[in-house]
Parts: sequence; C-alpha cells; structure tokens
Amino acid sequence: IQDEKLTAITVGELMIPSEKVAHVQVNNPLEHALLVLVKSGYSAVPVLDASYKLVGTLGKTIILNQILGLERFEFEKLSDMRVHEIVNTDIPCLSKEASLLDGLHALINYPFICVTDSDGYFDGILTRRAILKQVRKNFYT
Amino acid sequence: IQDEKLTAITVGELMIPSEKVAHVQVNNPLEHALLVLVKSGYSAVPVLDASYKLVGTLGKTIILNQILGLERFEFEKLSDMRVHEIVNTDIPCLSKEASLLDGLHALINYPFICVTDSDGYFDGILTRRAILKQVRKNFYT
Ligand SMILES: Nc1ncnc2c1ncn2[C@@H]1O[C@@H]2COP(=O)(O)O[C@H]3[C@@H](O)[C@H](n4cnc5c(N)ncnc54)O[C@@H]3COP(=O)(O)O[C@H]2[C@H]1O
Ligand SMILES: Nc1ncnc2c1ncn2[C@@H]1O[C@@H]2COP(=O)(O)O[C@H]3[C@@H](O)[C@H](n4cnc5c(N)ncnc54)O[C@@H]3COP(=O)(O)O[C@H]2[C@H]1O
Repeated sequence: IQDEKLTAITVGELMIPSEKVAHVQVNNPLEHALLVLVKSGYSAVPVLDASYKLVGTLGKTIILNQILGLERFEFEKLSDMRVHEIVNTDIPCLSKEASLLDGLHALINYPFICVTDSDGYFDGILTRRAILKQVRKNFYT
Repeated sequence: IQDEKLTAITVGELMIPSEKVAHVQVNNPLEHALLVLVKSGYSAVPVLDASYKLVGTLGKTIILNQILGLERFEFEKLSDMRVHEIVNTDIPCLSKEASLLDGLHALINYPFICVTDSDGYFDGILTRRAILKQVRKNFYT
C-alpha cells in the first residue's frame, strides 16, 4: 500500500535545506525584515540568531499588525522596532529523522515547519508543497 | 485502497463556501485592500467584482511590491492606486464538481484555488489545509 511511504520517508529527505531558506536575524530592524520578506516574495520566514540557531518565525501579517495605527499604517515605527520584539516563538519543530507522517500532522496548521537538530541549530524547512508533491507521487505509483 | 477517495470526493464538499471567504472588490483603493488583508490575517484573498464574479487574487506581497520605492516603502501610493490595477488574473480555477485529485494538482503551486461556476460566479476556495486533513483522514481509515 502506497500510504506506507509516508512513514518510510524522513523529513530530512524532503525539506528545503537551510542554505536555500530565506531568513531574518533576531536583531534586525523591522524595516529590514519587511524588505527581506517583500524581496524574497515569502509571506513568512524563519528567524535565526547570530549562531544560526532557530528562534522562531516572522511574517508580513505580524509586522503590518504592529504598525496598524488608528487612522493609517504608521510606517515610521518600522525603523524603531526590532525582530526580537515580535518574533513568534510558539511554533512546532521537527528533526530530520522524523517521518513524513509527523510532517503531515504539523503542516495541517502551518504552511511550513522548521527543522532543527538536538542543539537547536536550524537545518531547513518542510513545506506543504513538498508534502503535496509526495502525496501526488504516491497516488500514481 | 484509500487513495480512491481522492477521486471520489468533490471540490464542492471540501471547499470553504463563498460566504466564509474574505475578499476585496476590484474597485477598492489599495489602502482598503491592505487593511482587509491585515485584519483578516490572510496573506492573499480572492478579488470579486460588484456582481460577485471572480476577477483574480490579491496578496500582501503584490501590494507591498508596488509601493517599494528606491529608498523606502512609499505608503502614500496606497491611497492613489486601486485593486484592479494590480489584481492577479492569471490563476487556476476549479468547478465544484471537480475531483479532489484535480484539486491536489492545482494546490501544488497555490495555497488556495478559487472555485467558480460556469458563469464565473465565485463559489468558494479549496485550501491546502482542507486537502491535507483529507489525506491524513484517508491514511488512518
Ligand atoms: N519564489 C517562489 N517560487 C515558486 N513558488 C513560490 C514562490 N514563493 C511562493 N511560492 C508558492 O506559494 C506558496 C506560498 O508561499 P508563502 O510565501 O505564502 O509561504 C511559504 C513561505 O512562508 C515558506 N517558504 C517556502 N520556501 C521558502 C524559502 N526558500 N525560504 C524561506 N521561506 C520559505 O514556506 C511557505 C510554504 O511554501 P510552499 O512552497 O509550500 O508554498 C508556496 C509556493 O507554492
Ligand atoms: N484565521 C486563521 N485561523 C486559523 N488558521 C489560519 C488562519 N489564517 C491562516 N491560518 C493558517 O495559515 C495558513 C496560511 O494562511 P495564508 O493566509 O497564508 O493563506 C491562506 C489564505 O490566502 C487563503 N484563505 C484561507 N482561508 C480563507 C478565508 N476564509 N478567506 C479568504 N482567504 C482564505 O487560503 C490560504 C491557505 O489557507 P490554509 O487554510 O490552507 O492555510 C492557512 C491556515 O493553516
């Protein structure tokens, strides 16, 4: 039965490795973070510290929410604030050795899941696109 | 074999119906569109015309790209421009009767797919989350 493949394939085999993942640093000003997000085209990316350990994630929604004042978007706030003030640290993580089935569970509520090693170093991200491609592949085999 | 369910279930059964889908109107100024996106929390939503026919989609990335000037984000442009000037009309669509397998194909490259009837009226959206939940359900049955 093809479904067994979801338990046999590991997260490490399908994740986008860290060197190909756009990210922001925990000390960046929000203006720089928003620029990275707009130029990369991604709605949200991982946030790392100086030693490339995973801190959390940051998205355009959270940044824009911060600057939404009563009458208009207060864009000047972007240069006053830093990523560490609003980074979302309440996120699920997986290890490279986890099964794709564990990945499927986590991706039900998140467009991507960060992959870290036992010391918290950032290894990569598992995306919904990667898992949907595998599901489609299993279907036709 | 559980995989057959992907061909037996229709898009109409799993889509989020139009009345529950946040959207913007084709004539809205970009400032209003960005407000809808930030308040709803969605990165992108469908764009409809006054008769509720589907025109395309619009996301934060496209809006922010428009106002990214050489030195800073030119937020004043948001009140000068309208949704119809930048709406993305090059998007796949499905009918309610299409199979979930057709949905899976389309969702490989898009976080959500718009569902329309034969006259182009907007029926709802099929999301990656809905298909991933169905895949997980099939796995355990
Ligand atoms: N430059 C591009 N080229 C081709 N297709 C593109 C693209 N940018 C976005 N897409 C498509 O849009 C989907 C949603 O992207 P989003 O940026 O909202 O959400 C993304 C983004 O937040 C993050 N992500 C994906 N790849 C990344 C990377 N290389 N670096 C940082 N974050 C990434 O994972 C989420 C889910 O990604 P996923 O691939 O499943 O799904 C992507 C992909 O199907
Ligand atoms: N208010 C909320 N409550 C709970 N979870 C939330 C949420 N907002 C976002 N999420 C989670 O984040 C994912 C990505 O949302 P995003 O807004 O980038 O991308 C969304 C958005 O562009 C659109 N979308 C989803 N529901 C919508 C709705 N009711 N109205 C308009 N657009 C919607 O379809 C995309 C994929 O949605 P999907 O559900 O697969 O995936 C969602 C969902 O898992």
